[in-house]
Amino acid sequence: DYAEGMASNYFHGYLKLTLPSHTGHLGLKERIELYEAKEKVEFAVKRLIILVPNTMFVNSRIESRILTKAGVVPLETIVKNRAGVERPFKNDVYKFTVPINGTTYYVALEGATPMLSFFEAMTYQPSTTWQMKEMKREILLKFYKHLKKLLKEWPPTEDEAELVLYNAYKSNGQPQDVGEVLLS
Amino acid sequence: DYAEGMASNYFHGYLKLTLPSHTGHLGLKERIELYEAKEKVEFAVKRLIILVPNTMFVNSRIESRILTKAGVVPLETIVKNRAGVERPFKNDVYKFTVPINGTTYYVALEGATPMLSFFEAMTYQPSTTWQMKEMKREILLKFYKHLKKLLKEWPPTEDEAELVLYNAYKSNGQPQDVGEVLLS
Ligand SMILES: Nc1nc(=O)c2ncn([C@@H]3O[C@@H]4COP(=O)(O)O[C@H]5[C@@H](O)[C@H](n6cnc7c(N)ncnc76)O[C@@H]5COP(=O)(O)O[C@@H]3[C@@H]4O)c2[nH]1
Repeated sequence: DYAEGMASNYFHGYLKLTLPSHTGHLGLKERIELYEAKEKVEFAVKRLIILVPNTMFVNSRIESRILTKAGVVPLETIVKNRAGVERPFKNDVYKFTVPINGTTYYVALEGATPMLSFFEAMTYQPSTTWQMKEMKREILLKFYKHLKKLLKEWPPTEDEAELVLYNAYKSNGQPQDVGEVLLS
Repeated sequence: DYAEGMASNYFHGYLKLTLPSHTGHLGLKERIELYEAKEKVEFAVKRLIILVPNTMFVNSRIESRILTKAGVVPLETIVKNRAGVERPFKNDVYKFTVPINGTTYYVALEGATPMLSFFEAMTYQPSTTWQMKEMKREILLKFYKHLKKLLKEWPPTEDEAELVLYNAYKSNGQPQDVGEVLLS
């Protein structure tokens, strides 16, 4: 199945490879704890937050009234030998611009890249049928459910990522603010 | 179709993004030419060589009697804003350990990662049916053909990559040497 295959490639080619600790690098939780100690900050949650908007499209730069990357150091890049390349994997960190109960919270955040690549593929192909577009919602939900299952059933990844499924637009047609989605 | 979808994600999420020149970075050909001028070496071909073995499996480190990465500088890393992350993309360079007509040739080389992730997914799942395994060859060929088509039909990528489809084992059961595959 196509949607489950995308979830599976994302799990095997990226999340399972980089989130848990392996010989050669620390797991995500530990990298966040090191970051907190070094930068003297606090993360809202010690997991990778993966945005899964219903439009499948995440901007190249995440824009929000209450989140910023300006002046925020990324997580330490890890390098894995993958198919002949010493491949770098990097996660960026954002911080809330509004304190919550007096604390400025930080978060490791990114969009679900397979969905973005799929969106681009569908938009690029003139022959994308209306059926494919109809199936977009079904593909999104299958991807989300299968990915959730894979992460949960592999103990080393179980607590390392959090998928956030949301509507990219509010009912009034205005774009949803990612920061507000995270706070809700 | 799943195989074509993987080729399409590979094209949109990686090759189309990184091979041609874009605002912010040079195309692969130009990066190779800069490298040649700086390191005073010659590349066998000014393209990214993408290995597509019939086993779908490429070792984390490519092993060959006649190719080495030891002491070889990689291509310059490029950074692209992708779904909220300033993501690094890096290509490694190998050189032939035997001169050819008196020249030591260099080559930008890597395995087709979507095939590797797919292979891992199939091996991980206890429920992978024998039908899936039967389909492996079909999936491989469909992936290869569709990727070739996508690269060719987008002029900025047309001459930037070369797919090398080959048998991972010789007819006598011995593993095929990647370096020898490239020379043949
Ligand atoms: N956010 C994010 N950061 C990453 O570093 C990363 N690396 C992979 N992925 C996603 O995981 C999945 C499995 O990866 P795989 O390597 O099999 O396919 C990848 C891989 O074959 C190729 N590719 C992408 N980035 C690179 C890269 N830096 N070097 C080589 N190949 C790459 O193009 C495919 C599609 O990439 P994305 O569409 O960005 O999403 C991938 C994919 O959905 C990532 N997602």
